[in-house]
Amino acid sequence: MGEIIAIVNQKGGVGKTTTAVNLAASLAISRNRVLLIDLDPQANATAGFGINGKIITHTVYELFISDVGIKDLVIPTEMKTLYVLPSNERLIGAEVELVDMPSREFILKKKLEQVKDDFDFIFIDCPPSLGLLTVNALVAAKSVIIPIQCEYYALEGLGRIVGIINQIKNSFNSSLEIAGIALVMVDLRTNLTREVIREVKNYFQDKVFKTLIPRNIRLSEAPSFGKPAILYASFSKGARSYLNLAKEVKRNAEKS
Amino acid sequence: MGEIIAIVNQKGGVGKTTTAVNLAASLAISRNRVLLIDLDPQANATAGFGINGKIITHTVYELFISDVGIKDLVIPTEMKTLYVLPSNERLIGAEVELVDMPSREFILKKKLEQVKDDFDFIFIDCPPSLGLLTVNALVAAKSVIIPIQCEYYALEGLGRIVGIINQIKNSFNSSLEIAGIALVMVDLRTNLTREVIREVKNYFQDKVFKTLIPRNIRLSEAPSFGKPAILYASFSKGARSYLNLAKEVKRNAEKS
Ligand SMILES: Nc1ncnc2c1ncn2[C@@H]1O[C@H](COP(=O)(O)OP(=O)(O)OP(=O)(O)O)[C@@H](O)[C@H]1O
Ligand SMILES: Nc1ncnc2c1ncn2[C@@H]1O[C@H](COP(=O)(O)OP(=O)(O)OP(=O)(O)O)[C@@H](O)[C@H]1O
Ligand SMILES: [Mg+2]
Ligand SMILES: [Mg+2]
Repeated sequence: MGEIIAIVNQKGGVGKTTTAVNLAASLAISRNRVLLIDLDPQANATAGFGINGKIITHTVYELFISDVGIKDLVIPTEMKTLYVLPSNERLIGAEVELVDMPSREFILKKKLEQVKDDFDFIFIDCPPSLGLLTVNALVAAKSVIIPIQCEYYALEGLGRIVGIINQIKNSFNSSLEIAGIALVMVDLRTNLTREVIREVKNYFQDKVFKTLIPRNIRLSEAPSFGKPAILYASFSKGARSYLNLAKEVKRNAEKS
Repeated sequence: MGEIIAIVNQKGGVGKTTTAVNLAASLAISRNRVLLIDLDPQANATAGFGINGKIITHTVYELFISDVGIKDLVIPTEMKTLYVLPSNERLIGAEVELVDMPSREFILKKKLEQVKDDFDFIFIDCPPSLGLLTVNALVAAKSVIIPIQCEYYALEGLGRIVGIINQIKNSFNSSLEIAGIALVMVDLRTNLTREVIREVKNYFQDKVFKTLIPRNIRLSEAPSFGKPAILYASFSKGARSYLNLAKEVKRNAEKS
């Protein structure tokens, strides 16, 4: 299968990492073979699995700047079929160092060739920018999930992310599709949430996942215990909503 | 006075814009002369005052790449003593274009010389990164406010922002100080919030502002009406907390 999915949105703090970590874990719990790649120098997805990025010598940074293969970099997690390609601060240098590299947009795509068939799903958690790291993710990916926080400012940048995806589709990766829009931190009691949902459904039509991810304290507590929500608080609304989203993602992937 | 304050945190979505917009408005309401500079290509601070960045020809981008002065770029707002230096998507190009410019770190500082005495407070809203735009803000500023969301991931990157501030202080701007740490989106009912507040106070000691900014729906609704909270919902907890924070910022500025 080797479904490669990038989690992208240049707006900061909108739930990219929370979505990447919990989708990966929700698919792994039902024995799908999953790889989570942390492409953010903040290394939140790495920390979300309790891995201390600061003490690791081989991270995704080394993947970009040396000949080391992915197989030598992935780290097992407490979930049997889930592996993480960790990140740390050194990745900050990559945005600048990639600029002068030949086929700089294709580095991640080429390296992923080696492991594509070893995993059913490969998720790439992206930083809050549309620089060369995110471009590498969009070139390597088959599809994109865009988490959208139900807030006014979160609506402002949607045109840009769609623009970039179309640019990449027309230049480097003709098979790139939008897998779906994930509405997150949903609080149906507020007008703002309902208004944002209406606007997003207007704009993206049937691309919007049916599963809504509620604002749920367990989702923000879980990373402080180094666990995805399904392990930290498996009966919580947050954990269950990501299980439902994972089912939807898997069902859509099998159809395409 | 001309107190130049940068609002900085590379972690995304932690309340930088909300803090910049509402501090600026809270000081302007009591007749302080205030300039808000939007240094983020997402242009959320611009949208927060109902200004449509897409239709403006002269923005902060032109400030960096041409000889135009700040006086020709500032836009009045519905608040008599508050002006905005707007942004839009064109600013995305600046991060790359600045790389080869002479004294690229000092461009904003030099341009601000012209207007420093026309304002009591100048706030600079920064993007979620520590690139050349944020460096320009840190070189131009006298002090920095770091908003910290009461979440686990928000703690991860604190070492980095403090590191950058010290680097700038030692190289380009010896008078740069931390004006304070603003704890935002506080919900005292949760363990996570109380834990984060404890850790932040441990790390930053008396640099933490006494005013806590609660999570308050009016703060996230206000930008959809193009107004700061003090004009949209003046009696809300959110608006009042920023009034208190503004008082604290002003008091500290007069002492130093
Ligand atoms: N559904 C939710 N309910 C409650 N809290 C959430 C939810 N989703 C995310 N959070 C919290 O909101 C904050 C932002 O989420 P997250 O870090 O996943 O966003 P991000 O888009 O990855 O941020 P960045 O742009 O910095 O990479 C985190 O502290 C996270 O724990
Ligand atoms: N105290 C608060 N209560 C409720 N919502 C808030 C509060 N502060 C900010 N928000 C909302 O949280 C979201 C993130 O805040 P904001 O956009 O100000 O963060 P930022 O750090 O400027 O983000 P970016 O990194 O993208 O620039 C916004 O939708 C905002 O309306
Ligand atoms: Mg993230
Ligand atoms: Mg902002």
